[in-house]
Amino acid sequence: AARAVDLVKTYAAGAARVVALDSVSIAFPAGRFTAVMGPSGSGKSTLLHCMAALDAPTSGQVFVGGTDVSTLDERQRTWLRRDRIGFVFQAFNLVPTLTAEENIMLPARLARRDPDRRWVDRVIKTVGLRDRLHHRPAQLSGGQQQRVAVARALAGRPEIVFADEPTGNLDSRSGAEVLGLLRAGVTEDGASVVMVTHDPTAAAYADRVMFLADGRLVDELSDPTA
Amino acid sequence: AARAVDLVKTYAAGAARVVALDSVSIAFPAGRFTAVMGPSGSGKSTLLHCMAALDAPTSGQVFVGGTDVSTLDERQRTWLRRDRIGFVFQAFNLVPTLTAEENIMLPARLARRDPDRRWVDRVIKTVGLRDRLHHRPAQLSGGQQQRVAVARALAGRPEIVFADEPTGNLDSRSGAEVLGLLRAGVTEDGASVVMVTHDPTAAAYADRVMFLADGRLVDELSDPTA
Ligand SMILES: Nc1ncnc2c1ncn2[C@@H]1O[C@H](COP(=O)(O)OP(=O)(O)OP(=O)(O)O)[C@@H](O)[C@H]1O
Ligand SMILES: Nc1ncnc2c1ncn2[C@@H]1O[C@H](COP(=O)(O)OP(=O)(O)OP(=O)(O)O)[C@@H](O)[C@H]1O
Ligand SMILES: [Mg+2]
Ligand SMILES: [Mg+2]
Repeated sequence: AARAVDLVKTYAAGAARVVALDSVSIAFPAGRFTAVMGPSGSGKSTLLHCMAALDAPTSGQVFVGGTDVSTLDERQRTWLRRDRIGFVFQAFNLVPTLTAEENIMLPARLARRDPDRRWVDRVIKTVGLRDRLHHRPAQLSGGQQQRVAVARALAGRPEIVFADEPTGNLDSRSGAEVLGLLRAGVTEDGASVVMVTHDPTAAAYADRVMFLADGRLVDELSDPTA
Repeated sequence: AARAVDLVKTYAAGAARVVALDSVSIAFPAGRFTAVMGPSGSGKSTLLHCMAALDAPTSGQVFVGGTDVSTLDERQRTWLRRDRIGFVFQAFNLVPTLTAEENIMLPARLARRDPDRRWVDRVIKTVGLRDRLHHRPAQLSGGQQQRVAVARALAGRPEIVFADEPTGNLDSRSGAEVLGLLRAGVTEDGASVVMVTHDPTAAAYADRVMFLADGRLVDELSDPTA
């Protein structure tokens, strides 16, 4: 579904140069649930942002569904992100002036797509947001905001879901609901899921776990059990 | 060190009324490490914000170090928050235009206090931020931002530390460093720590765990082990 070849991402921060990704080659198979783990600062969010065409690599290539992302112009890249990819941000990135429901429906509205209302209702009900739909983000708890971010990424039933630590602010029960939904996307729709997590219990929902350290792929584990 | 008596907090959100805290009476003993757990949306952040005088309750009383917080004027409340309380926010609340180091030192500078530089250096070293001090928040990973928020709360060696899910974005090793620092504050300084967490492993560092559900105190556990 998506892969990276010799991916490098460096930043200049004042006098220092930070190598966030140090030549990473990684393949995320279609219709599979892959977890990515590693220490804080090891490059996980950077990897996800490059894979989802939210950020341009310093060098190397990113392929989404066979397409080299660097060959797309800005309009095609926007369409890719809105139509084929769902992204759960580590910091949620909700629109403060919109309600939870408006936030959840926004990508589909921007893409002028009619979302499957029954699926959207199922997502909203499963993550427990039905009586918070008219709240704005500032009127929601941290975990409720996180669940809005998850629902927004899943509402359009995208081919690929990138989820950056989607259960970090959730108790074990709400977390299990979110992970169950991600799993359902794979099992029922054949979606591909790439999830960054620090929680081994969450990683256990994946088919495979990839480990990053210091911007490099250092290990891999198939069929993990917590 | 701090306690609440019949604490009530309600919000009006459009036509609906949300009862975030439903008459909570709770005591956080001085020199103790107390954890607060409960489902997402159960009122934990609301409780911490009321206890730290960051938010005014709808009814009920909050005492910090024996002082009824509602009897303080705005200047005294500001002094209380800056000088005697350290707060780690669930969403970090870092100043985007300041570096990590400036963010960490800000409360002490605002209070015109000279922080104990050896302690600050120990905190910075323990949470692993020594080579990120001149980065601004946007140049930091999610977990690095969280560690800046932790260091900022601890830098002034406050009497009471309120920490709202301080390890949610951290791998187990960085998380253990943060929890070890919180524990050290209690053991070495006699500080009082109140920590909200969803992680039972983190709660195991506490002397006692209080459980919230639907804005009410529902259970308590002494000497928890994971
Ligand atoms: N300004 C507001 N207006 C309306 N409702 C609010 C407001 N702020 C918070 N709430 C509601 O109050 C309840 C408690 O919120 P709180 O942030 O204390 O939960 P929490 O236990 O910290 O949850 P989490 O674990 O998700 O962080 C939630 O149901 C939330 O929707
Ligand atoms: N704009 C930037 N300028 C300089 N360095 C940056 C910038 N953005 C990120 N970094 C650095 O790149 C490294 C990787 O960051 P990234 O956000 O990918 O880590 P992460 O694995 O997601 O960590 P976490 O688990 O804490 O979220 C970090 O060390 C961070 O400090
Ligand atoms: Mg990250
Ligand atoms: Mg909270």
